[in-house]
Amino acid sequence: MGRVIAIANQKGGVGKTTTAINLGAALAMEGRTVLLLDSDPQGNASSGFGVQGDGQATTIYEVLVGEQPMEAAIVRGTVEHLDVVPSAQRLVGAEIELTSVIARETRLLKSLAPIRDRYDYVLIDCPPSLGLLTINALTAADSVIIPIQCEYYALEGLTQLLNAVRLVQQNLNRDLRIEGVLLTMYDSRLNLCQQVAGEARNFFSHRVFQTVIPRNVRLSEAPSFGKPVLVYDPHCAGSESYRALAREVVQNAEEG
Amino acid sequence: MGRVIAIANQKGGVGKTTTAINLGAALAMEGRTVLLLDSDPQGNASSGFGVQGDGQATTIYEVLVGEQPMEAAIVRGTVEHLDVVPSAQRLVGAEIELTSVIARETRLLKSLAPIRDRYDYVLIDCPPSLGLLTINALTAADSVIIPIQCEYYALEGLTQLLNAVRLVQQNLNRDLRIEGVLLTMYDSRLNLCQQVAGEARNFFSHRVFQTVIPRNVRLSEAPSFGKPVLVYDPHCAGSESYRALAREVVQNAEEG
Ligand SMILES: Nc1ncnc2c1ncn2[C@@H]1O[C@H](COP(=O)(O)OP(=O)(O)OP(=O)(O)O)[C@@H](O)[C@H]1O
Ligand SMILES: Nc1ncnc2c1ncn2[C@@H]1O[C@H](COP(=O)(O)OP(=O)(O)OP(=O)(O)O)[C@@H](O)[C@H]1O
Ligand SMILES: [Mg+2]
Ligand SMILES: [Mg+2]
Repeated sequence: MGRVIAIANQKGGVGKTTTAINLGAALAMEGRTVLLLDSDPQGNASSGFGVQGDGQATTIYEVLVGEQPMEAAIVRGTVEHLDVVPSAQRLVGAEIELTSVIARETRLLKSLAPIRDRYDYVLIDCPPSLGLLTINALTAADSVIIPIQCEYYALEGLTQLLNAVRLVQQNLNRDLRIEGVLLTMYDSRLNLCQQVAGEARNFFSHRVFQTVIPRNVRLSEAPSFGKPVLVYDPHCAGSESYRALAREVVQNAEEG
Repeated sequence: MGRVIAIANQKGGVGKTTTAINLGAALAMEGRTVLLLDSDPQGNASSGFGVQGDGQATTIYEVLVGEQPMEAAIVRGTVEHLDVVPSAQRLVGAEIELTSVIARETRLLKSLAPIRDRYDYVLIDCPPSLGLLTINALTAADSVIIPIQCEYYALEGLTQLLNAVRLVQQNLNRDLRIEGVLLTMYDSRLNLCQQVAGEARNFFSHRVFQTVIPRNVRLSEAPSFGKPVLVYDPHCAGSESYRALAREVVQNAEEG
């Protein structure tokens, strides 16, 4: 029974895509089957696996707006056991195009239903906004991972995100849970990082992942080779931390 | 005659808000009059000046959606010669609410017209998306500053952004120009940074600002005190670089 996890935060540049790609790769390299859904018009999760959606006939855009079957958009990723549903630039129009469609918030949920059980995990990379693409992801998901950078603005946006999660729980997806809050780009030498991490643990307590992702330049180099960091440099700090995160996610799933 | 400059890039976390706040402060500290317009629902530019929009009766939301006069939303900033039009969380609904409104792309242009000449510069901080809030900013602006982080994903999103700028030039604002591309969070020790900076200069040539903003932790500490870095730590590398940027912007304006 596939677990669907959305990776969301409307604050930009906090490591959503980096987490989707590398958590996905770590789970796949441990033998789980993974589907990575790129629902960000920027298409960074697609290109992080060397997949270019713009040239593809069926992408997440055709599935959400054109009601194509999700199956038709699936592409094999460069990592075994991992498939990708790519995004494309044309997805940028979806927010406006979906506005007046009936049941616009459940398009993703419905299109995912026929195929979700083929995978152990479905990860959905979200754009940096709380618009219809992110709402669709939260409606389709069992749980949500919230990456936060250890910076001041990161804490500011959390109330808005939690409000959006609560609205989805009350109106669209009663069972949506918070899988965890993930501290990213952590630099232990910086006071600001330690302060923000402390406040996040006060605010969220046990829902903050034990695993903390350090700032590690290999993570930002890997996408230019179209590979997850676990393939680009398997023994760097970035790879170690995403493997640890994968173990934590699997353990949470098994403890239910 | 006020120059209106939008600060836009749909890629998240590239330094849009940090540039809006600190370029604004640097211009004001050199005696120019500045209006900072926060059109991001996250409200980071507002809180970077210690202004909380949520409790305010009139914010950018009431101006864009409720057709209130811009004048009613203006708040004095903590820096002399600098006023702020704050955002509020409720702005997150504006993208959907504006979709079916007549002339939805020119709401900001029209509300800015009565007051723009009171300021030498109007800076508009944009959210990380190419939706109606950013389109409104590009339609109201004389020029746009494009901050880019020296990372791989930064180059990927540029074509999408340039397409959006071209569409606005062709349909809504013929005179919109690119004020410049600003390299941010530059760390000269990293190969990736040097590579991306080189590619940006190839792609944009003379339109890349001479000034490069270094990665500097003081820039990320300042917002937690509700102050621009030029007030928080006037002699750090971050302050120096934003003062240099202000001089470059003023020089460009005077050379026309
Ligand atoms: N732990 C890390 N250490 C160093 N660099 C990182 C780390 N995580 C992410 N990055 C880099 O920081 C930038 C932002 O990360 P990423 O694109 O994953 O964030 P995002 O939240 O998906 O952004 P957006 O809001 O635009 O979708 C990228 O250039 C990425 O390569
Ligand atoms: N030159 C810099 N050196 C170090 N930190 C920086 C620098 N510029 C910005 N930051 C920090 O990086 C983070 C992202 O910057 P900022 O919020 O300005 O980007 P943004 O493009 O406005 O993000 P969003 O897309 O969410 O609106 C912030 O926490 C900020 O304090
Ligand atoms: Mg992303
Ligand atoms: Mg911002």
